[in-house]
Amino acid sequence: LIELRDIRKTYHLGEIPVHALRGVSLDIDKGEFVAVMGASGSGKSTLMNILGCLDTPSRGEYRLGGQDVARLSGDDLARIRNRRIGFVFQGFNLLARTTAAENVELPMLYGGVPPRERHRRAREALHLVGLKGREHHHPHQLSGGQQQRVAIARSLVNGAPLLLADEPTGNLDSTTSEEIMGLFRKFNDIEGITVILVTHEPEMARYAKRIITVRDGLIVGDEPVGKG
Amino acid sequence: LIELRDIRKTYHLGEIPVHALRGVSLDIDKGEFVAVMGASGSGKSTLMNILGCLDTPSRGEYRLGGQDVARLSGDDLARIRNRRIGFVFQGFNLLARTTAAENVELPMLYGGVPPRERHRRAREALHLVGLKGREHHHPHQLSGGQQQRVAIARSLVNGAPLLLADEPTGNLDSTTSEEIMGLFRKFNDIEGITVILVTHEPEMARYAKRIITVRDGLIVGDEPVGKG
Ligand SMILES: Nc1ncnc2c1ncn2[C@@H]1O[C@H](COP(=O)(O)OP(=O)(O)OP(=O)(O)O)[C@@H](O)[C@H]1O
Ligand SMILES: Nc1ncnc2c1ncn2[C@@H]1O[C@H](COP(=O)(O)OP(=O)(O)OP(=O)(O)O)[C@@H](O)[C@H]1O
Ligand SMILES: [Mg+2]
Ligand SMILES: [Mg+2]
Repeated sequence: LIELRDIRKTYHLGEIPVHALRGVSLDIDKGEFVAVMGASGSGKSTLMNILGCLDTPSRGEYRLGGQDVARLSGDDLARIRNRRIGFVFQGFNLLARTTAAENVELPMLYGGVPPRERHRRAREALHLVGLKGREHHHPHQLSGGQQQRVAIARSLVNGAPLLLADEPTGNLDSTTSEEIMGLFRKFNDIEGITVILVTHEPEMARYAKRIITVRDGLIVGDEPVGKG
Repeated sequence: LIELRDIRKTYHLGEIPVHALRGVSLDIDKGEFVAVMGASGSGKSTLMNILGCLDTPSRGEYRLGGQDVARLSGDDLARIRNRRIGFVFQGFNLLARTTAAENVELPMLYGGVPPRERHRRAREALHLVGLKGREHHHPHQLSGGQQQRVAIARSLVNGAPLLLADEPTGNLDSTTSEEIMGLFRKFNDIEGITVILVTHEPEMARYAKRIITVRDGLIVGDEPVGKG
């Protein structure tokens, strides 16, 4: 599904370039469940943004489902994202002035899903993540972990075959975190969704089937998750 | 230092009240290091906001340093906060249009610290949290964990005797988390700062000396941290 060849990403901030990715090559097959770990600032979100077509690399090749996406335009990238990729952002990225349910409906608005089906799927997704009864509340009326769960619900509704989740459990207690990870594992095992997850919690990474370790913009580890 | 008696906080959202705090009573002495744990939505941030004079309770009594603060005005609460309390918010609350250094300087602006001293302390605090070289970067140019560390640096600069940190390590890798917790422990042991920390990570809670557990708006556990 995913083929990266020597992906580099450099941010130019005044006089000093920041080399966020220094030559990443990576293959991820359809149906895999991969956890990405590494220190703060090591390049995980940068990698996720490129994988998710939210950004393009400075150099290198990226094929998604056989299609070369590294050099696509904004409109083409948006089209791919809307149909094929679900996101949980590190900062949640909820719209402050819209309700939980409306936030969850958003990807479906772009996908042309009819209102009644949109409402139904949004409600179901919010129930799945433990937020039944809170559909009409705005983000500021929800706790940090509740906002995170709205973001998770939103990632699930467009039925995308690829799910990217950047620190989805950072603000969640252990029990809720394990429920969420169980959900991701279920979507992977049963529906064959490819899941790529950033986490710095080893207990959460163990739900995945493969762990990739990033350090200073490079992949330094890539191993299957053992049974011990 | 802190005396809470039967603190209640109810949010009125349309027809349904949400009882975030249902009668919390708590004493915290000067120089303690307390971790607050509990499930998502259990009332931790609500409790922190009241402790930090960012909000007032619906009912109950709160004495901070012997002074009744439960019913103070916005200006009086702001005065207390600016001089006596450092914060790390769950969502970081950085100003997007200002640099890391300017964000860290903010509490000192309100405290009337002269520019040269402000710059010096901000720079030192950013170095302490591992962000040397990134002083002039804006929040969107920093990773999630780097933004969290700017928030932590900001909490340290006004020399407040009380530090409230709501999930300060949620976006940090283990090594960086332990460095930050070590900093908090050092400020507590050496400078006698009272630290109250929300975390859902047991490994982080062990840096504290007392653990309070919140469930459904009530305190259900209050124990010293053991040596095992
Ligand atoms: N401003 C608000 N308006 C309305 N309801 C709120 C508000 N803030 C919090 N709540 C609700 O009060 C309850 C407690 O929220 P609080 O933020 O204290 O939980 P928390 O323990 O910090 O959770 P988390 O671990 O998810 O951050 C939740 O049900 C939440 O939705
Ligand atoms: N938009 C940007 N502009 C400039 N620099 C950036 C930008 N985004 C990230 N960086 C820098 O690139 C490096 C990698 O950032 P990235 O967000 O990928 O790290 P990360 O591994 O996700 O870290 P964290 O665990 O803290 O979230 C960091 O030094 C960061 O400051
Ligand atoms: Mg990140
Ligand atoms: Mg909270």
